[in-house]
Amino acid sequence: KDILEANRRAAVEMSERLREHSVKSYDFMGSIGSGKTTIIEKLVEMLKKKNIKAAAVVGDVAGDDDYRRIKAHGIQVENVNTGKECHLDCHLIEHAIEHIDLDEVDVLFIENVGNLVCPADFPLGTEKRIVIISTTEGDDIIRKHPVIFTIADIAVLNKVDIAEYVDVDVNVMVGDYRRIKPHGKLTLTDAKHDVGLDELIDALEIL
Amino acid sequence: KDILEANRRAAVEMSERLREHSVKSYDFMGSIGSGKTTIIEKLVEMLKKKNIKAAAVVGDVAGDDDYRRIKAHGIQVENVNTGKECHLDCHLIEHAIEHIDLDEVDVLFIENVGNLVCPADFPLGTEKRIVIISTTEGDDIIRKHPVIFTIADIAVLNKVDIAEYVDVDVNVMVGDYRRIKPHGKLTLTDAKHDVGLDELIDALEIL
Ligand SMILES: Nc1nc2c(ncn2[C@@H]2O[C@H](COP(=O)(O)OP(=O)(O)OP(=O)(O)O)[C@@H](O)[C@H]2O)c(=O)[nH]1
Ligand SMILES: Nc1nc2c(ncn2[C@@H]2O[C@H](COP(=O)(O)OP(=O)(O)OP(=O)(O)O)[C@@H](O)[C@H]2O)c(=O)[nH]1
Ligand SMILES: [Mg+2]
Ligand SMILES: [Mg+2]
Ligand SMILES: [Zn+2]
Ligand SMILES: [Zn+2]
Repeated sequence: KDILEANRRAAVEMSERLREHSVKSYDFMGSIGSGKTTIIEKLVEMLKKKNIKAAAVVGDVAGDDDYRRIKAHGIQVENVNTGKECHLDCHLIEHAIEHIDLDEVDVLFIENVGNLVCPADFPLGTEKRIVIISTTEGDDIIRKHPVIFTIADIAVLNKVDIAEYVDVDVNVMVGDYRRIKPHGKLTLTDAKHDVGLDELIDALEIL
Repeated sequence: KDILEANRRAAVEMSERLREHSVKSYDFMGSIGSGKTTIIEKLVEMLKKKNIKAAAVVGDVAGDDDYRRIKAHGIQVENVNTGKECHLDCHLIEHAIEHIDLDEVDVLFIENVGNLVCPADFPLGTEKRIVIISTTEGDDIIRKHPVIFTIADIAVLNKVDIAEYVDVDVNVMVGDYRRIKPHGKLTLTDAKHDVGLDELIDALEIL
């Protein structure tokens, strides 16, 4: 309980700090392999075309795979390895952004550790919280994880291009989401083929 | 630390209890939506044909979707909702098997909560621990989660039928697994189309 309270206080401070630098920030939570890095890579390139400077903090249990993929886009990025922890917390973000020049940044993307349970309890002080899932995980995944879909401002259902190969009915998932969060925003994407990403940028209210 | 020690002791007792009843037991860990329930459903039917009686304990954060899918196969099954916890522990299993008649059971399948981090720290007293992932999560997923692939006796890479649709090279994943666990058993499956399941039954040493 004390851990959650301390994290909440840190998140309030983080949000003020990011506002002082006029940085819009987004926490991308989601299941393992749902397409978080792919979506961030695509958004970074779309924003470059509009002269908007992005930076990223990438959380993973181990390794720097996601870090290297995002670094290749020529933006500031920090890698955070969480080891035994299955979520990022605000304290880790505080350390990560010490190495980022916030005056050179308009938008900060944080990629959380793949997990649909614990990240819900650890706000990071970002402007919006997003949860990204994909069709390939089965069409019951939304109703099985009500908490994270309730606390997230935006939900993204990715890989709609291959739903038929896993016998998934996208409408079932949309219905489950509506029941859990009637006024929430659910965006359907196929990040591989650049489908739905304009809607996502709109929903994020970056521009 | 005390939690892990208490769980370890409970696991030793559980393993003795299952042995007393000559029940072979398996802990199916894995990522969300990797195909854990699908694989258990298929194995249950394969064992029925050989007159081997299976039972199951199914762990999910919320809901009874998986429970209903397995119950439909006419076997004893117990549902465990973990709420805020992202893994099963042995204490939960002790309660669940109170409702199962172990004298009527040859094989016990436990489906863990979808997560590649915490379940590694909580052995359940089963004969073998299995980790199930799928191609659709990306080909970096094994090297990103070295601990669970080290502690699991068997790894299953499922959904090999659709690897090409997510630009995944199965050989990369096999190579990563070999580096982490040179003498481990990795089985490639397409559970939807009954591919690789005989090899899995062999690897589990059920018969
Ligand atoms: N067909 C298809 N494949 C996709 C799509 N989005 C991502 N992929 C593939 O899905 C796999 C996982 O994508 P990532 O972007 O690495 O997913 P992630 O959520 O960042 O994964 P982790 O950080 O490991 O949890 C990769 O093989 C991608 O090529 C999509 O919309 N359609
Ligand atoms: N194409 C294909 N689809 C599969 C395969 N195995 C499972 N699926 C599909 O993948 C989705 C998820 O399967 P489940 O068996 O529910 O996965 P799970 O690991 O039990 O999921 P959770 O319990 O929610 O973590 C479903 O839509 C299945 O139809 C496979 O080998 N190939
Ligand atoms: Mg990623
Ligand atoms: Mg399941
Ligand atoms: Zn957790
Ligand atoms: Zn965890």
